[in-house]
Amino acid sequence: NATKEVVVRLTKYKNVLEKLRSLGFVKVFSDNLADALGVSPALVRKDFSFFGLSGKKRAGYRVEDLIAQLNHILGVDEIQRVIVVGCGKIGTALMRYRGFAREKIRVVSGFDVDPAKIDANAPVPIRDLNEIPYIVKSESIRVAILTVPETVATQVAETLIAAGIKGILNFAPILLKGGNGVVVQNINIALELENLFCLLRFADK
Amino acid sequence: NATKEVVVRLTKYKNVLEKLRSLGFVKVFSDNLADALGVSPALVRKDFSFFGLSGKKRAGYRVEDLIAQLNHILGVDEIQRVIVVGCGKIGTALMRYRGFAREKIRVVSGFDVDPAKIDANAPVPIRDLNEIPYIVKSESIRVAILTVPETVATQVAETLIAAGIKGILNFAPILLKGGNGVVVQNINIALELENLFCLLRFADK
Ligand SMILES: NC(=O)c1ccc[n+]([C@@H]2O[C@H](COP(=O)([O-])OP(=O)(O)OC[C@H]3O[C@@H](n4cnc5c(N)ncnc54)[C@H](O)[C@@H]3O)[C@@H](O)[C@H]2O)c1
Ligand SMILES: NC(=O)c1ccc[n+]([C@@H]2O[C@H](COP(=O)([O-])OP(=O)(O)OC[C@H]3O[C@@H](n4cnc5c(N)ncnc54)[C@H](O)[C@@H]3O)[C@@H](O)[C@H]2O)c1
Repeated sequence: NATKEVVVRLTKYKNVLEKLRSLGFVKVFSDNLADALGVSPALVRKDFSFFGLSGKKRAGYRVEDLIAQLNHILGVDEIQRVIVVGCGKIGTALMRYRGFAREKIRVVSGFDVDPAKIDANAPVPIRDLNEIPYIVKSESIRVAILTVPETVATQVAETLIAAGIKGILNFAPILLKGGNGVVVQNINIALELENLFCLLRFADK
Repeated sequence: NATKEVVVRLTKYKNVLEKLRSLGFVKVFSDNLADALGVSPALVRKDFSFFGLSGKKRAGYRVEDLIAQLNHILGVDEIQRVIVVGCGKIGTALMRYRGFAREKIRVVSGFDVDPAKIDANAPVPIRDLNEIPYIVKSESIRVAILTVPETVATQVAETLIAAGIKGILNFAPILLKGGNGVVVQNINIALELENLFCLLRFADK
């Protein structure tokens, strides 16, 4: 799945380009970047054209332009705001995850239906599910982490999409589909463990 | 990564074979299974030979034998025991995850270095890190979930491997390598979110 590793590859291009800039390079060709990453020049050009990174095959790419464009796509100069929907065991762990700040990811609000979980004064407020459309609009939220029970995951996802959410990181063990401009990434931790066990049992045979 | 989806494919083969068995099939050919799964017969034969599933290309595979062998590989008739190392925010969420039971996965113990977290009488006991070698040996544990801070993840992984752990599901945002018969699966939630944001920003351009 080529899009799954995209941010990893783009980050590597950026790192290489920053090194080249510090060495005084003004231009670079896809072959140089391909060598540095250990990929084919064709993949580099494919990535660059996919992301609209400007350059000419003959004259090469301007290092400074590429860095600026990659910075924009990688969003390194902006806080990336997310909401967490379903503030139970795993939702709460994610809301308090310190590792997000380093990636400039900030959880701006949690949402739940259980009145016991609602807390408007928490450092990261937890609001009622009904407030999603208002918050998504007023805070321009595009990405939501979905950590509700699987019995309600599909309908809550629909609520999110109707409210304007464009990207969902889904932890419920159901296959949530995106479509219509909405990207869904499914994380199935039980399946990852099953896979590990499966590979170990095979290794025994 | 072919091994990542292995358990998904093997489970599909099993489901198809159980349906065929209920229809009275005694034998099946790779082409039948290939059609049912929408994959090539070559992939089916490659999977089956990789997993040592017996059969002859001409005579076909015996449905009952395949089901029994797949059951064994998928471990459906056995409880799969895991330990959780690092019982903080995300470790605790995983220790209490109800969804594991359905996959016959059971967390038999947690481990931590913080005395405040140690609790031998909890429903799932949390023990001191020093007790890992003893528990891994006495309970024949082969898989560990690693949810310690990234600053100690590499050394704790070494402790686990030295104790006999063969599979690690790693949540720390460092690239942990396996090797020497140890399988490591890395889950990087911040990176998955970064990827989502990246794809959305691209979709805007
Ligand atoms: N706990 C884990 O480690 C873990 C691991 C993998 C996957 N998951 C998945 O993540 C999801 C949450 O798991 P959990 O263990 O945190 O469960 P949980 O029961 O602790 O939390 C679920 C939360 O969702 C809330 N909720 C219920 N209906 C809602 C709705 N319609 N809208 C908004 N919020 C709603 C509940 O009030 C609760 O706070 C489940 O789908 C589970 O399968 C959890
Ligand atoms: N919280 C999340 O949602 C989240 C998401 C993605 C990744 N992670 C990763 O998971 C790991 C744990 O995150 P967290 O938020 O739960 O952190 P945490 O600080 O809440 O928990 C860490 C736990 O590990 C224990 N610990 C420290 N050193 C140890 C050692 N040497 N041996 C055993 N236990 C030790 C601590 O006492 C603590 O209980 C980190 O690597 C983090 O980057 C967490």
